[in-house]
Amino acid sequence: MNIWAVANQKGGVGKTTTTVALGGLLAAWGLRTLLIDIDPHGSMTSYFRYDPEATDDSTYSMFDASVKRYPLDPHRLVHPTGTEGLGLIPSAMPLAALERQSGTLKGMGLVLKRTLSELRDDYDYALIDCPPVLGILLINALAACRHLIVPVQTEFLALKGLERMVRTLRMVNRSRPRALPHTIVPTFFDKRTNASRESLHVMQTSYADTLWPGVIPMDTRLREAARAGLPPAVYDPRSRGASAYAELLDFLRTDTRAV
Amino acid sequence: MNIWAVANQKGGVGKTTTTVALGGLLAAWGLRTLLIDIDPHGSMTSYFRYDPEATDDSTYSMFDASVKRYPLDPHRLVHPTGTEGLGLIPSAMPLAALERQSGTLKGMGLVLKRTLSELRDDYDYALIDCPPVLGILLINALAACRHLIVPVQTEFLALKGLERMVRTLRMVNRSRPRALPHTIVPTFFDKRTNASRESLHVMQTSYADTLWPGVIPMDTRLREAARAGLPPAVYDPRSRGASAYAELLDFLRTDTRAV
Ligand SMILES: Nc1ncnc2c1ncn2[C@@H]1O[C@H](COP(=O)(O)OP(=O)(O)OP(=O)(O)O)[C@@H](O)[C@H]1O
Ligand SMILES: Nc1ncnc2c1ncn2[C@@H]1O[C@H](COP(=O)(O)OP(=O)(O)OP(=O)(O)O)[C@@H](O)[C@H]1O
Ligand SMILES: [Mg+2]
Ligand SMILES: [Mg+2]
Repeated sequence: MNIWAVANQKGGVGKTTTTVALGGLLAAWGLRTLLIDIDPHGSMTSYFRYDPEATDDSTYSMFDASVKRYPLDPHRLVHPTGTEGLGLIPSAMPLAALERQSGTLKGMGLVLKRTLSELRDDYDYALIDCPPVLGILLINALAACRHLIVPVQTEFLALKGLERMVRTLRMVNRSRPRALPHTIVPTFFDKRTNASRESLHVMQTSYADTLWPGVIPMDTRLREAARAGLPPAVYDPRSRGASAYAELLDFLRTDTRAV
Repeated sequence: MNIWAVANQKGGVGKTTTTVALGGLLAAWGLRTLLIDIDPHGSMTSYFRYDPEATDDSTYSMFDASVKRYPLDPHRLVHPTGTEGLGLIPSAMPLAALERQSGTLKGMGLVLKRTLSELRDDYDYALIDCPPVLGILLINALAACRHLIVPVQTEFLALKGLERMVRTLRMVNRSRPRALPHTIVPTFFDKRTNASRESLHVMQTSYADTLWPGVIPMDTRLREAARAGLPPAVYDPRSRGASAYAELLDFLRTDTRAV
């Protein structure tokens, strides 16, 4: 099972959209795919019409079982998304409290990694949607994944956020035997504006060796797909957003770093 | 001194842009204005070309002085922004660690409120830019402010974030003598798309009594202002974004709840 995390400490850059878009494509290509929402806000959970306020079997259950030491069968946590071959482990509100409690609990950084290893024979891909905050939940995702996807809006303030994410990655890599490979994905690209073109140019010069050579364009069909509760490739496969994500997925799957 | 906080637990909705835009206008209208960056990511700090990694006198100093019990003159924390009449207390990276440490320290929720009361004779307005996370820093801002401004992107996923923010507010109001008044501000509005028009309609029906009757349009001049390090009203006062913020400020100042 390939485990990818989608993360960036900056908010609103397209993490949830990227996770759902790639997951929907993998399922459409016939690969058994699991989406995991460890953002306490639960945008991906809401995307598929579940309520993060009311979810029993969720990513929170993994942490709860680990702290209270009761057995948990992770297969119980998987919910249908309405798309064939695409499962979801939703988020739940109590995840937010973990941050404050986690300071005192040892070994909390490996809960997700351990749980996913019990599901490795049932899925080809697992994609983790992360919160925009450096804390115990993001640490869990970085420890569990084999490849990190970093969506970055093509504009000035987001470049600062990217510097921060790359620094976090450098810190995390110090405690890993092998550095975690990552791919930077430019999002919200609008070729008509200076802000987009200039920030893309900065990315191409400063992050040449980890930057995906394409861009995800600004495309309102991606918002409409969220409103419809469908992955972009299901909602409108010929839209500019959906086709750009198909190109990205093709790059990630052939890029040896990702396997 | 009027203290306003700008907050929403959803990321990327225009909190920093709104804080800077309103602050720049207040200063241009001759009012002594202080901006406070309490987001560990420090977008507003980067906006004015300070480095959150390298800031000594910052919002973090307030918490450090409170925990270690040393005297601190808050006037030392104020940095120039290049705009006449507009000061900034920048963010710093160690703010991020407060979340994990704060669980064990009592009275951490009132540090900002106490520090700002020492500055009340020097400024007419203080505007607080908040992180997109419910935690000790957001709690500080909600305890310190008299009015809350909630920017909300006009699209589907952001409406879920708004429900969450309103729930948080209800929780915070239980421990206040008087409920904290708030104003919901629709942002990124694009009248050409269904997503914008429909979500605005939902806001108008579900939040009629706290919704600002205008909208902040999608306007790339707002991004360009950030790249130039200038408040929108200084960068391009006739842009659609800057004029919409002037209308919002006029509404907030005449709306008796805000004083
Ligand atoms: N390329 C795009 N073009 C237009 N809209 C987009 C694009 N990508 C994402 N969006 C929209 O922008 C909003 C923010 O995206 P999304 O929620 O995926 O970001 P995020 O990084 O997951 O945010 P958060 O930090 O809150 O988790 C969503 O409403 C989404 O539909
Ligand atoms: N009305 C608008 N039109 C176009 N771009 C905008 C608008 N408002 C904000 N932006 C841009 O969108 C990006 C996100 O805005 P901003 O950083 O203000 O959001 P935020 O809510 O503060 O994000 P975070 O959750 O990361 O703190 C910024 O690059 C900003 O320049
Ligand atoms: Mg998200
Ligand atoms: Mg911000």
